[in-house]
Amino acid sequence: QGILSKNDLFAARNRARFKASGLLVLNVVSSPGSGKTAFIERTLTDLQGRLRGGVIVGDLATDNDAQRIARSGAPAIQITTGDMCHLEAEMVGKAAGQLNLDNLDLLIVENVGNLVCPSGYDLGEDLRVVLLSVTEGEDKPLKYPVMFKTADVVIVNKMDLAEAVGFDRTTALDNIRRIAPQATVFEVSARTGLGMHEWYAFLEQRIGRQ
Amino acid sequence: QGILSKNDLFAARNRARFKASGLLVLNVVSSPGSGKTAFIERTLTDLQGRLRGGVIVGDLATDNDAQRIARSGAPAIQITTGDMCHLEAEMVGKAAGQLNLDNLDLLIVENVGNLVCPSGYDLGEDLRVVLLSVTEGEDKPLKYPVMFKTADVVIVNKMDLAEAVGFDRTTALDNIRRIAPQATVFEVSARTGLGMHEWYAFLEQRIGRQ
Ligand SMILES: Nc1nc2c(ncn2[C@@H]2O[C@H](COP(=O)(O)OP(=O)(O)OP(=O)(O)O)[C@@H](O)[C@H]2O)c(=O)[nH]1
Ligand SMILES: Nc1nc2c(ncn2[C@@H]2O[C@H](COP(=O)(O)OP(=O)(O)OP(=O)(O)O)[C@@H](O)[C@H]2O)c(=O)[nH]1
Ligand SMILES: [Mg+2]
Ligand SMILES: [Mg+2]
Ligand SMILES: [Zn+2]
Ligand SMILES: [Zn+2]
Repeated sequence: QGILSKNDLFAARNRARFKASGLLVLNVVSSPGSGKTAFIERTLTDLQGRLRGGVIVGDLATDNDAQRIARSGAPAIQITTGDMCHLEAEMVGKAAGQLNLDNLDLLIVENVGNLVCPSGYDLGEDLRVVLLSVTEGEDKPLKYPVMFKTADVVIVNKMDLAEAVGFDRTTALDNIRRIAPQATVFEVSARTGLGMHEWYAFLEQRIGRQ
Repeated sequence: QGILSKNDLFAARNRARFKASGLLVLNVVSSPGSGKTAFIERTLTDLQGRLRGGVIVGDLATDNDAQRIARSGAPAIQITTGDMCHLEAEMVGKAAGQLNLDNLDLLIVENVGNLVCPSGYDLGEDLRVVLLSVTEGEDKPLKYPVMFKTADVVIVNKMDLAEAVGFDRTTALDNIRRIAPQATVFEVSARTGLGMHEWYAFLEQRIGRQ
């Protein structure tokens, strides 16, 4: 157990570099289509002028997400992983080299859409943010516990659809608390902006503490 | 390249056994929460009396899905994978031993919710059925091509929500056709039953040909 894995060594190197730049770093994970990109784009658009953000996005194919995020004005680096189902610290370290970290307050890494494999790879982040969409059902924290157990923040997204899908909020929050009692939970809609202000206050408070 | 992987050897063994029992076997894959269980439960409930179905379900944790599927009257075996992100042929072969295959026409395997890793593991199935929910966005075939390229059938599920989410059907179908021109596509709602009859006709025709 004593020997750090290769990934842990790169993660420690990333973390030291990010700290030296005074950055707050997020690793955003979820199932495909939960709204990671929409959530990041909305956050950086709304906080433009209040903080300087940069993004690293991992996908098997296309640079669709980097292009969407770039609309917010923030620099976005796309990592294309081919058939790899998760990002690793070495890839993120390399991509970070393309950003001017000293000019940023916040670095957001959007991971590959996968609720299992990314949980085992530390990228050097300060906070692991797990998104759950109301359209996926209330049982996901129970069925995919490995990821939720490593969450610092859980974002319940697409709350604008909660009524349309018959989302059982009480059961969902109970399930999140049972598996991830350590996590801070936000209920939002990346599309309408509902609940995003509480998330911004939390974020700015954390950046202030860096 | 000549040496079959361990998984391929078990898959070949499964396939021989399934053929000997005259079964049609499906491997149902998707992101977490796309509606695999709802789709399987609805299929077996509606086709009760017309065909004899059995199910093997893979999940990291809980037997929620096997219990839901058992409501249809079909036997359902739960495989709990712990932290493994996909099913493998050996696990499926073992689980199949708990079913009376000679008394079945249809065996459905519900894979772990993951749009990447399961694509590399043949389970011995006849058809790979990939579900895509309208709530996930139109770009998933482009962003997660590896899975769609191996699809025999693509099910666009939750069509009852298409209007509520602003689903762009033309773009989604274009993207599916571009990546998976080989696949037969069905647009359904596992919740309301919309479009399921075309799927049942396809299924019964395939079973008749086994
Ligand atoms: N109604 C509603 N739709 C949303 C919301 N957030 C995202 N969406 C939609 O959900 C779909 C998927 O959103 P994305 O932002 O692409 O999701 P993602 O998690 O980044 O997806 P991948 O990176 O491909 O895994 C798109 O059609 C978005 O418009 C929301 O808060 N409400
Ligand atoms: N509106 C609507 N909701 C659906 C439909 N199919 C499934 N759902 C809902 O979507 C959520 C997820 O469905 P599941 O059947 O658990 O999805 P799954 O793919 O089996 O999920 P995992 O096995 O956990 O990966 C649940 O809340 C279902 O009720 C549908 O056709 N329409
Ligand atoms: Mg995205
Ligand atoms: Mg299921
Ligand atoms: Zn993986
Ligand atoms: Zn995997």
